[in-house]
Amino acid sequence: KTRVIAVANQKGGVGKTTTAINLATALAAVGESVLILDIDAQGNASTGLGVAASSRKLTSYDVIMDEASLAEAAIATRIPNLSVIPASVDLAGVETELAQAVNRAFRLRDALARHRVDVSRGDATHYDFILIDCPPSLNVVTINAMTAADAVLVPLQCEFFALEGLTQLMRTVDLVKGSLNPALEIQGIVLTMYDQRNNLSDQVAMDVRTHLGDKVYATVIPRNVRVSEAPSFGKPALLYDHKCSGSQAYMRLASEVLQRERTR
Amino acid sequence: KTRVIAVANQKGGVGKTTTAINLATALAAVGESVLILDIDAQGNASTGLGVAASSRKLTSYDVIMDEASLAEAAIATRIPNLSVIPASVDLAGVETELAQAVNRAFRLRDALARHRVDVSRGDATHYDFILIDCPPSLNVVTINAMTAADAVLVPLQCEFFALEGLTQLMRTVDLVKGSLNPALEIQGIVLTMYDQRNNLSDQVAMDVRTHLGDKVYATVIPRNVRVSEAPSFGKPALLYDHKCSGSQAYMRLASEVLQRERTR
Ligand SMILES: Nc1ncnc2c1ncn2[C@@H]1O[C@H](COP(=O)(O)OP(=O)(O)OP(=O)(O)O)[C@@H](O)[C@H]1O
Ligand SMILES: Nc1ncnc2c1ncn2[C@@H]1O[C@H](COP(=O)(O)OP(=O)(O)OP(=O)(O)O)[C@@H](O)[C@H]1O
Ligand SMILES: [Mg+2]
Ligand SMILES: [Mg+2]
Repeated sequence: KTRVIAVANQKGGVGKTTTAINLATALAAVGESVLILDIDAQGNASTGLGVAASSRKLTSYDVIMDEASLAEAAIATRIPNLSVIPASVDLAGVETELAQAVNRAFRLRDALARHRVDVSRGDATHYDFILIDCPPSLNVVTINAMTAADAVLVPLQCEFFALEGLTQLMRTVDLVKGSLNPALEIQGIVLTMYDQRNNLSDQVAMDVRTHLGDKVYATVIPRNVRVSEAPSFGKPALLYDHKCSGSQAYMRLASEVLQRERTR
Repeated sequence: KTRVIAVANQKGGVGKTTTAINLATALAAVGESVLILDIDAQGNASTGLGVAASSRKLTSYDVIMDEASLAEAAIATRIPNLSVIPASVDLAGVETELAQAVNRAFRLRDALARHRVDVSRGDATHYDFILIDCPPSLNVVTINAMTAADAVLVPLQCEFFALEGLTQLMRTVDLVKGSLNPALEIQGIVLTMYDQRNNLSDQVAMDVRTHLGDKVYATVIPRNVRVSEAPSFGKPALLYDHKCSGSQAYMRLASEVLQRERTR
């Protein structure tokens, strides 16, 4: 069975894209078959995986607007076991375009349901994991991801403003769970850009663990410049520099995610 | 005359809120009368100025939905010459609520026009500057800010992904200028979170100056942990630690902004 995880947080710049790319690569490296669905109009996950804007024929916009299937839109990356459905700037218009549509929250869920049928007929590739990289907002595109997902993985930057948004995010997850997707759960919260040189990181980490307990992964992603250099080469950190502290942390996160999936 | 500046960039976490709060405080410190309009549902600018969520009676949501005037919603901060109109989580619903409204892009512009009339009658405070802190998206709320503003100030984090979004942002500014607000211009681009220890910051800074020339401020805001600690005390960095490198940079940015305004 495919496990669908939405990587979401409406606070900007907390490491959603970086986590989606590097967690997906780490899972693929240990033999899981993975698809990244980039639904952010910025298209950072697509670029970070080496898919230039000019080469994006079918995109997640076409999938959401029901003009392409997942199988048609998915393209290979240079990483074995990892495919991506790139984003498009047209995603910025989805909120207005779907304003009248009755099933506006279910477009992605329905596309994934059709994909499961295609797989069962042998017309499409099975994925063990589908990671959805969300934009920094709680708009209809992110709601589509939460409605289609089995679980939400929340990257949380070790900064004060990032803490402030957590309550609003949790409330939105509860709303989606209550009305659109009763099976939705929190896969976990991963602390990102942790800087042991500064107290603020420690305070935020302690605060989050006190409130959310074992929902917070043991793995903490350190601030590591190699991680932010990698996308300019169109590569995940794991390919750019697998020995750096950031890459090592994402490998640990992957094994923790797999551990949680096994003991679910 | 009031100068209205939208602080905008759809890339998340680039320093929009931090720039709005600290530039506003620096302008207020040199005697300019300033209002910050927080239109991001996250409400980080409101919190960073010490306005707790529980004490926000009238908000920018009420102003956009035409239920309160600017004068009614503005409240004082602990900083002389600086007022704020706080945000509300209800802002997240504006896109859907205004989907049918004919004048959906002009709500803020019209509210500011009414404020000018109130000021001329002596019923409201005149502001030299109004800074609008925008959410990380190009939705109807940000379009409202660009339609109401005289100019856009763009914080740009010295990171690869931040560069990628610049073209889309510039295209949006041109679209707004072409149809909704012909007077709109770019006030300037400020490089933020510059870290001289890492090459990436230098490369991004050089790249941006090559493409955008003197649209980029000479002042560069360094990465400085004191800047990110300040909001947890409800204070701008200038109040929390006026000697730190971040605060000094924002004072320099304020004098550069004033210089540009004088020679416009
Ligand atoms: N562990 C890390 N160490 C250093 N830099 C990092 C790390 N994680 C992410 N970054 C950098 O921080 C910036 C923000 O990260 P990223 O773009 O992944 O966040 P995001 O939540 O996807 O942003 P948005 O809200 O715009 O979608 C990027 O420039 C990225 O390269
Ligand atoms: N010069 C700086 N040095 C260190 N940290 C900074 C600096 N500027 C901003 N920060 C921190 O970086 C994070 C992102 O900044 P900020 O929240 O201002 O960005 P934003 O663009 O408003 O984010 P969003 O897209 O979510 O609205 C915050 O935690 C902030 O405290
Ligand atoms: Mg992202
Ligand atoms: Mg902000």
